[in-house]
Amino acid sequence: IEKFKELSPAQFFARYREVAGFSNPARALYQAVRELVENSLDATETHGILPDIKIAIRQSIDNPRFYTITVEDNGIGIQPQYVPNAFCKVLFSSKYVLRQTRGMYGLGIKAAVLYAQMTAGSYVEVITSPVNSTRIYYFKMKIDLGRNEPLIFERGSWRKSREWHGTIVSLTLEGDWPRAKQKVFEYIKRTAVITPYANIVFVSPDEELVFFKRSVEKLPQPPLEVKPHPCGVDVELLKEILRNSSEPVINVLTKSFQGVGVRAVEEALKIASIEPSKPSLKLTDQEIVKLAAVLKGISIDALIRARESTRAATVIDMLIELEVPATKDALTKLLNDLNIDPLSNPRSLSDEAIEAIYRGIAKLYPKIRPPSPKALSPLGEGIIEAGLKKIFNPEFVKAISRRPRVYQGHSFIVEVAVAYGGGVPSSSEPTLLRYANKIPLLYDEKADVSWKVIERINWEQYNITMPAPLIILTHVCSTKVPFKGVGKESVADVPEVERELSLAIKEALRALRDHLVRRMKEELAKRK
Amino acid sequence: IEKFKELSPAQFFARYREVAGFSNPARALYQAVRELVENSLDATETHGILPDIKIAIRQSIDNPRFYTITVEDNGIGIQPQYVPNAFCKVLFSSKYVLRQTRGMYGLGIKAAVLYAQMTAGSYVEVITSPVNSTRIYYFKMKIDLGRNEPLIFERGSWRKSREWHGTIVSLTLEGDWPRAKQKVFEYIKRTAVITPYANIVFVSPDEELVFFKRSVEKLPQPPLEVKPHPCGVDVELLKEILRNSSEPVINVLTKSFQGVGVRAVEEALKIASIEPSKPSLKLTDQEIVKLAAVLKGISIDALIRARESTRAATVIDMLIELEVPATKDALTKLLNDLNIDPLSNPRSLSDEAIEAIYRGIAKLYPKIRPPSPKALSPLGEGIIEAGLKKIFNPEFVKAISRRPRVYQGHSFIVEVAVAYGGGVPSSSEPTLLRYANKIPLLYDEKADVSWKVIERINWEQYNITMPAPLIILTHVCSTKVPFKGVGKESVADVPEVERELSLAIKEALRALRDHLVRRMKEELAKRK
Ligand SMILES: Nc1ncnc2c1ncn2[C@@H]1O[C@H](COP(=O)(O)OP(=O)(O)OP(=O)(O)O)[C@@H](O)[C@H]1O
Ligand SMILES: Nc1ncnc2c1ncn2[C@@H]1O[C@H](COP(=O)(O)OP(=O)(O)OP(=O)(O)O)[C@@H](O)[C@H]1O
Ligand SMILES: [Mg+2]
Ligand SMILES: [Mg+2]
Repeated sequence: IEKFKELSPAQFFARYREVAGFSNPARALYQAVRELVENSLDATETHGILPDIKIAIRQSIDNPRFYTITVEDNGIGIQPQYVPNAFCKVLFSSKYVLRQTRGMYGLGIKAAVLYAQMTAGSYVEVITSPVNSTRIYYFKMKIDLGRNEPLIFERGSWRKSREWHGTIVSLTLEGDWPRAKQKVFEYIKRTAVITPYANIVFVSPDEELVFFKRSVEKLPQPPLEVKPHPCGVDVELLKEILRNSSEPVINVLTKSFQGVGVRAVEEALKIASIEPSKPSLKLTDQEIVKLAAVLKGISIDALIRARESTRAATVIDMLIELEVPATKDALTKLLNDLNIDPLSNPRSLSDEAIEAIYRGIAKLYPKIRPPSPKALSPLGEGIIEAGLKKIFNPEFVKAISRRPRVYQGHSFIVEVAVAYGGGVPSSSEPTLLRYANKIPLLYDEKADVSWKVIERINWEQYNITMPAPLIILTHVCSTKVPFKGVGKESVADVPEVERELSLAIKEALRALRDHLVRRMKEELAKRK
Repeated sequence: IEKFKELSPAQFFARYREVAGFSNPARALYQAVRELVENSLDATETHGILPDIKIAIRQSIDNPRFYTITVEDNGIGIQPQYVPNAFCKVLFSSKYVLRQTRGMYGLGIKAAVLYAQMTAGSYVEVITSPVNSTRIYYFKMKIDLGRNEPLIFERGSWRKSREWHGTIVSLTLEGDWPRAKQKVFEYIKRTAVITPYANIVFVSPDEELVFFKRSVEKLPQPPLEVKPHPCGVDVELLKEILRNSSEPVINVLTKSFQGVGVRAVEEALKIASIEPSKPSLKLTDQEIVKLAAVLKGISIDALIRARESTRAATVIDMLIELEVPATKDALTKLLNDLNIDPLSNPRSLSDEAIEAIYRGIAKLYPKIRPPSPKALSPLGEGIIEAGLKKIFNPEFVKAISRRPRVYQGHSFIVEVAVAYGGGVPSSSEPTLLRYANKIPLLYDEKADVSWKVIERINWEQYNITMPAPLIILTHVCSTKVPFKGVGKESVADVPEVERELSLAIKEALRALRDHLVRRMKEELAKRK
């Protein structure tokens, strides 16, 4: 007979630490360094502070299996009343808001603390001083696994004697520096390359010191919290927004979302057959499902899927089945204007026809503005090209930073770059450098959506023959990067993101092709 | 200023559904089918019932984006008092015990219910009748995300009119059958191939019916729950075991672990300098850390790591640094007996020397029996070879089922097979068929530890030249498979598991090489 039981989030991630990236001592050492560094960069850059980050890994003298990792930053610090939960309560975070940060899960530092506790029985020590505080605070803690609560063993505070704000975090855990070394150095270097405004110092267990000195005094525009975008919003989020208020639904929707004015909301409610003055919490489940579909609008991906999966025998019936907000006559006219026979078989629609229908239909939906980019903080073509030139000294480099798009209510920007020739080493497949929310991703390359896109590329189409000296850099930044796992090593193939990566990479490769063609003509001209 | 917040496990996995495998409609449809089928196989096979599983996916008539998945089994059913939490409380499970099952996280069905709720606003419907019950129970439910609690909308029960036990689960969600089709069929087929004792019926949205008929009437031995094995046990688990009792620590340890008798526990306590009669809950943190290290013993992997990361200048000092439980004289004698100079540089130790030292040191640790295989349920060489012959009709097939090993207190068995020639298609890299706890893994192949091992193989050493008609099947079964993510698509490179896979694959490839060499000789002989 089966024994049923519940686990706390702390017990769950302690037991299944591999899903958070702590699968072996080398990987755990790497992951713990990442979690601390990513928290420090969030605490500085996101708040308009030029980052000064110090990272030290020391091997324990009495037991060489154990390493002590200490990371110090000059960030905004943490208010003392939040420190215990921030470091010792799993699924507790200040980054659950819609704003691009490296952190997102409320798990990172806790997963490292759990691993340290389990392998070395050790405590996490935190020294922090918030920006506007006159005091410095000290905590020595562990996680109570069963309750998912902090256990505080020591605490103290004292007045600041000098102008300092920031945080120092220290943990001791079982690691494997020889096997982690190459990845840790690569991670820090690839981080420094795209954060030229940061000072990063790293001292290794072999007592090597590496100093990435700030080469740029100007911070990028920090991202700002925004409201969700209605496109792709899910039923549960919409419910949560609506059920909290007895105000008329038209008011609640207008102030809860970005990108929609009163007229667009009115239109959406009309299509969903909902009375605008109806109190928000009185909406029925069916009305909410209908409203979510209308707000979501139609995406080109949904049209493509409909072409393949519809049971309708004609294009006009396929559109009706998709519940496009228009009369049959209006849709028939739209199709006729596009020279598409409404009674033709949906399977016969070309991709161009789908795009044309998409643009036509989009006009029928409520006017929803594109997502605001202010929650995002892309790298920018300048930083990407400068970084690639610095490391590789290529003959050609081209970065593309796309416009903001939306998936599931989250705005995102895709940036890519290609570097070719010069100091770039030749290889049988392109060297892929992946980033997500400015974090370098070093593992699980072939499981990543960027690789899925690259695998499909027909290199001949771009005048490239493998082996070739080709580097492709990809950066996906979003208010929610759809990582495949909480260890943040690869990005999932969400259709909208995959599509943007594909368009961006092809755009960059076309620029490379033009360069290669031009260079070939110049060489031919020289020989004559 | 940062806004701190806590998420419930339901809110967390709803928000970050990609980490559970629900990254796009096609993938979500696949994952939901998996979660239901894996629960049904656990409810039958694990309990000595020959499985009859029926799977139906129907496309919704009014909205072709939505699909209703229904899975029925003849398993042990679920007692009504547990149904609401089993289906609607994230991190609630009957499989948190040490016994091989497909399920392990207490998340699977809930992740599918969350996705269904978010995309279609739908309910999960469950009909179940436990084996020994006279009634059938019905529930229609949703998950309260904020509280991580079930919301029951309808419930009922009635007397059974015929002899039936089992469970029927139905959910409606946004899917994409055309893009999921190939993977869903492959998943069901690869499941059927290794469960020849199961009847599996599948009806697709295109109304194709596939019937995998039972070809074997005998079930494999069901796995039985065991106690943890002390090798690799972590500090937190040891604490949990010890802090619950005021009995003498020698008693608590002997009855809480498998593989250790009173003498072995006495010896371990002596090495850790702990009084055997000391009340278990009085052990200090330092004593528990020391005890965990002694119970863990020394693994060959730890010795290899020590060789690379030790600060000791001599082999004898490296062993002392590892806290091997013996005097300096005893260790010096051990090394001299192995013809290893105790004062030599650790870096100069060959792999064979490491192995010899390992075997010598293992004798110094308490006698701990190898893990019991009764918690495991391997496929067995017979089923694997029969399955490969059936699908591929190869010229050569060889399966290897290794002995049980341990990592982090969990027993595991690695099974591999190679199939070559005959009907096997030729390709530039081997075709890899991965399984874990009898679940076929279809995604993230290159991120899997099996691929990491295969990538390092020098094919020439086995008389194989690529492209070749070669299939490699791997199966890792354990009381805890170290998956990389809760979507269960790839296995993490835990050192002990990676090592076993490497040894097993090489063993199978040597058998293939012998076959190829023999065949080549026969061909040469024929020509003479
Ligand atoms: N160095 C730091 N400076 C300021 N705040 C910090 C620092 N480190 C952690 N925090 C705070 O602690 C919280 C929890 O950190 P944690 O790493 O567990 O989660 P996260 O960063 O929010 O998300 P993720 O799990 O993706 O890393 C953060 O949200 C942040 O508010
Ligand atoms: N068809 C079924 N028959 C009997 N019990 C079931 C069935 N489906 C689910 N259960 C019960 O519900 C529990 C929760 O299922 P769920 O899939 O969420 O988690 P799990 O199978 O334990 O782990 P995992 O998340 O790895 O799938 C199971 O542990 C099992 O006890
Ligand atoms: Mg973090
Ligand atoms: Mg399950």
